[in-house]
Amino acid sequence: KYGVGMACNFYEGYLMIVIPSDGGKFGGFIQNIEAFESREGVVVPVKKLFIVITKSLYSPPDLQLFNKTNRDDLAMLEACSVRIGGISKSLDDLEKDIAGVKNRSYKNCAYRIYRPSGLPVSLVAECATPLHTLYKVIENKELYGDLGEVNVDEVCADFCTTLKNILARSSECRDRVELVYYDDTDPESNLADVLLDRIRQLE
Amino acid sequence: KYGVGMACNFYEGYLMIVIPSDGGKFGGFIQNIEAFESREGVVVPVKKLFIVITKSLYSPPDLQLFNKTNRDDLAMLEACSVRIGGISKSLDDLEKDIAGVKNRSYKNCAYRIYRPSGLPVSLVAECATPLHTLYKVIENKELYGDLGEVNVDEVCADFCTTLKNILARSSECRDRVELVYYDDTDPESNLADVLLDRIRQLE
Ligand SMILES: Nc1nc(=O)c2ncn([C@@H]3O[C@@H]4COP(=O)(O)O[C@H]5[C@@H](O)[C@H](n6cnc7c(N)ncnc76)O[C@@H]5COP(=O)(O)O[C@@H]3[C@@H]4O)c2[nH]1
Repeated sequence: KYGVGMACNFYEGYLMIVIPSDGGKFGGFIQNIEAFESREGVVVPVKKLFIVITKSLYSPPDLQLFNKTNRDDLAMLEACSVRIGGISKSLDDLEKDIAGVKNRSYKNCAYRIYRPSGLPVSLVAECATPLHTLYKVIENKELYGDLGEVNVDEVCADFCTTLKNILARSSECRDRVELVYYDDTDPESNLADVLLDRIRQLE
Repeated sequence: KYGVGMACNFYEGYLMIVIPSDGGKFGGFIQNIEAFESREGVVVPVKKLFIVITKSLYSPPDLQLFNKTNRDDLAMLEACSVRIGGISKSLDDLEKDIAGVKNRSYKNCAYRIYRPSGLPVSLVAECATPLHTLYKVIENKELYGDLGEVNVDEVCADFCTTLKNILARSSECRDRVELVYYDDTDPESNLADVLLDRIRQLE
């Protein structure tokens, strides 16, 4: 039930805020990407939110930390830095009053994949934050005592399955979110290439 | 287990980010309040994060929506508006790279309580966001099917108990977070007064 609850909260408390238009100032995720495209003069071929789910559940602060060092024969990720002189170089953030927190800010991150041959490819990606938080909960077992006694694989499997089912039934978010599994424990696996493959399948 | 997981995620993914100093640019919650005090020329008598837990689990975007209309004989809440000309009139936000999201922004909201007699009292408060998200999940039962079949009172009770236990064991957050129960279904109960009473107990 832990994983099921995490998926419900992630959908209701995040995806349902950043993906659909709010009928007001926020035109929705796709419009947000289109504004980014015209502002930065780039093309985002697949306008979806790519959510990276790692095998270890560890999620680094910046996806470029998954790049293989000293391998310029491989594709690599680079974050579009978020703000230069007040202008967002990534997606615009969305500000909303939520549960007493005025102007809570939600922002997605645009990344560029540089390929050894071929033009760079842009996409919007991040890790599954609830799984990262779970990772930190597991790490902190002494604090949580037997609360920390979770079957991690079960929670993760429940989270992914539940999220897929909810997305399939959601008119607002169906086809807007792409779950990408990445085995970060496999030295041969390069996230940038995993993402490129998925983009090719979806284009 | 849903409520237990929610409390662990809330502590690990939020309280542990906004309360302690990060040993770097962010000096921690108390320092954040002190900077707010000197910037705005106000006093915050109790430097804790007040988390309001409502009976219905409903959490309005702005706590001032709990004020009783047409009752200027009662104390009332007003949010310190977040930004005027680029200067934060509430607490400064904290920006951190989290799980692939660059510069994710965390901000707490300062409120002022205006009393019919006596000077205004400032505090930092918000609702328990995970319970608000749960409220929305329950509302959306058709989407979640039998996932939405949660015993709400049980989840809420688990959340509060687990959070209290974690906070008691947490060196970083112990005594920094104050859980405040508010019966929003009782027309006689005024949140501003409930908060004032708690502040008096803690001063
Ligand atoms: N990538 C990403 N960017 C976001 O802005 C964001 N906001 C929420 N989430 C994830 O969605 C889900 C539902 O969020 P909710 O607000 O109910 O709980 C949140 C909320 O109660 C609290 N919290 C986190 N960030 C903030 C914040 N900035 N202000 C107030 N509360 C916060 O701590 C809980 C756990 O947060 P995360 O562990 O980061 O993941 C959340 C969660 O899995 C996000 N995920």
